[in-house]
Amino acid sequence: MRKFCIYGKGGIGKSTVVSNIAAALAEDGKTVMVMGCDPKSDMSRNLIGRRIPTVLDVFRAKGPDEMKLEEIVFEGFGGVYCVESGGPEPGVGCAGRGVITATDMLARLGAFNDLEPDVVIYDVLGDVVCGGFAMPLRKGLADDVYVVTTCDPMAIYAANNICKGIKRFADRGAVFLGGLIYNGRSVVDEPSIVESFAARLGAKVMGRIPMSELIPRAEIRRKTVLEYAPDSEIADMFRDLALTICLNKDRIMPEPLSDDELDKINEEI
Amino acid sequence: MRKFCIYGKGGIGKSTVVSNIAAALAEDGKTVMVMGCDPKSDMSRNLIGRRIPTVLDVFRAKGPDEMKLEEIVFEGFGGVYCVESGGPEPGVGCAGRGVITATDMLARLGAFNDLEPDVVIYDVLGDVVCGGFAMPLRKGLADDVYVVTTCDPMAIYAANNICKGIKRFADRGAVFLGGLIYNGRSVVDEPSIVESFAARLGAKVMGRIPMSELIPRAEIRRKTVLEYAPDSEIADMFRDLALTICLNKDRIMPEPLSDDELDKINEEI
Ligand SMILES: Nc1ncnc2c1ncn2[C@@H]1O[C@H](COP(=O)(O)OP(=O)(O)O)[C@@H](O)[C@H]1O
Ligand SMILES: Nc1ncnc2c1ncn2[C@@H]1O[C@H](COP(=O)(O)OP(=O)(O)O)[C@@H](O)[C@H]1O
Ligand code: SF4
Ligand SMILES: [Mg+2]
Ligand SMILES: [Mg+2]
Repeated sequence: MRKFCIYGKGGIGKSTVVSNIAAALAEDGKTVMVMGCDPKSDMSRNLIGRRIPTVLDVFRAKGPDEMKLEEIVFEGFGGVYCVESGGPEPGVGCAGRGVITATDMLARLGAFNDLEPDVVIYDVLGDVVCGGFAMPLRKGLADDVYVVTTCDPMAIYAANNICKGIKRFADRGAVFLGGLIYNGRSVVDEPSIVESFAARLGAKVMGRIPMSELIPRAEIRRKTVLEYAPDSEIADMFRDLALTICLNKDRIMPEPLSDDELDKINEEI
Repeated sequence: MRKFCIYGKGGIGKSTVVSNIAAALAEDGKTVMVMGCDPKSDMSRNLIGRRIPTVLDVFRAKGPDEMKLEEIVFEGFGGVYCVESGGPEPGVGCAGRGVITATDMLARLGAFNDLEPDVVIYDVLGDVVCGGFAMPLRKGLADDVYVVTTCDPMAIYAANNICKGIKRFADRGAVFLGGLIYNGRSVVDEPSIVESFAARLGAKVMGRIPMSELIPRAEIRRKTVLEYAPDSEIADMFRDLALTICLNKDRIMPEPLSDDELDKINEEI
C-alpha cells in the first residue's frame, strides 16, 4: 500500500493536485483512498460532485461507537474512496482535531483492511505545522510527503516550515520528503526560484502544473480535470505527476533553510 | 488607549497594513505599539530595519524571571514600539504559543503602564482560529478586529472563519468586528465581491489599498511606504486608513456565512 501526504500553504492547490492525481490513478486501475486533512473539507467535492459529511460531523452527531464506515467513506469518480476529517468550529479547540479523530476512526473501523486501497493520499493543511496537522508526520502515517508550492515567498516560507516539521520527527515514525510540486497558483512564473529552493533543501521538483483555466472551469462543475477534460494537456500532466510520485523511491530528510537564506531567495524574486 | 487587531489569511497583507498604519499614526504624533502575533515574526522589519528577537527567543534563553522589557520591545520608525511574539519550532507544540507567552510577559513587565501607548495594534495570523491565535478574541485584548482580505475565495473563506471566531466569543470579553480592509494582493480586482461579502456579514469596508509596486520596493529596503515614499498616494491611503480605523465606533457582531453562501460568492467570481 503506497501512502503519501500532500502538504502546502492554504490555497496553493493541494486539493486540486490530490483530487486530480487520485482520478488519474483510478483511471489507471488502482484502488485509491483520499483523506482530506484540511478543515476546509472540500477536497472530495471534485471527485463526488458535492460536499460530503465530515468525520467530525458524524462524530458529533453519533459518537464513536455508533459510527459506520459507510457514513464517513464515500465513493467518487473512478471509484476513489473519499474521507473528509472536518474541523471544529473556529475558536473551539485545535483546528487540527478533525485529523486526529478521522485517522483514529478509520483505524477503529478497519478501513484499510476492508477497502484494501493500493494508494492512500493525505491532503494536509500546511499553514501551521502543529496539533492535528503535524500528526501525519509525527505518527509516520505515510511513506513520504510532497509539498505544493509556487515561487511566492509566502508559499516558500510555508514549504520550508513543513520541512522543519518533517525534520523534527526524523527520529520517530519518520516520514521523508519526496519532493516539491510546482503549481501555477501565482501571477509570477519563476521555476528557477522553486528549483533553487529545492536544491538547497536537498530535494527535487517532481513536476509542474501550469496556471490553467481548465482547473477552475472543471471545479465550477465539481469535477476534476481528468473527468472534465480527459484529453487535455493538463490531464496528461496530472497523469505524469501521479505516476512520478507513485514510483518515486528517492526520499530525503530535508535541510530546512534559515530565515536569512529564505530572505536571500526572496530577494532573488 | 485604542486597541485593535488586524487578522487575515497568511500573506494577505496584515504586516504591510499594520506597519504602515502604525507609521502613519506615529507621524501624526501618537505613541504606538505594534504586537506581531504571527510566527513569521517579520512585521517589525519595516519599522526597525532588521528582524528583532522574539519574546519566545528571549524566553527560551532566559526564562520568565530574567526577562526585561527592553529585551523584547524595540523602538522603530517614528518611535513605534515593536514586539514580536515568535513561534515554536514547527512540530513542537501549538504554533500560537508565542502569542500567549508574549501577552503574558508584556502584562507581567507592565509594558502598557511603562510605555503608555495611545494605540496598540495586534497583527494576528488568521489561517486557523485556535490556540494562541484565538487568544486576542477569547480574552478581549482589544476593542475591535479588522480583517484584511482580497476577493480571492481563499481569503474570503479565511475572513469568514475569523468572523466565526469573533462570534464564538461574543459572550465573554467580546471583541467586535470593526470592518474589512480590501488589500491589493490578488491578480483579480473585484471590489463588488468584497462589498457583497461585507454586506452579508453586516460589516463595512474600511478602505482599499490597491496593488502597488511601492510596497515591495519599500519592503526590500526594510522600510514602510510612509518612510520610503511619504509623498506618495499610497502613503496617503495608509494615513486615511489609520485615521478611519482609529476613529471608528461602529462595531458589530458579524453574521458569518454558511458554506453554501460562500460557494455562491465564489461562483460570482
Ligand atoms: N494550476 C492552477 N491553475 C489555475 N487555478 C488553480 C491551479 N491550481 C489550483 N487552482 C485554483 O486555486 C484554488 C485553490 O486550490 P485548492 O486546490 O483548493 O488549494 P488548497 O487545497 O491548497 O487550499 C482553487 O479554486 C483552484 O481551482
Ligand atoms: N497592496 C499591495 N501591493 C503589492 N504588494 C503587496 C501589497 N500588500 C502586501 N504586499 C506584499 O505581499 C507580501 C505579503 O504581505 P504581508 O504584509 O507580509 O502579509 P501577511 O503579514 O498577511 O502575511 C509582502 O511581500 C508585501 O510586500
Ligand atoms: S496546535 Fe496548531 S492547530 Fe492546534 S490549536 Fe494550536 S495553532 Fe491551532
Ligand atoms: Mg484544499
Ligand atoms: Mg505578517
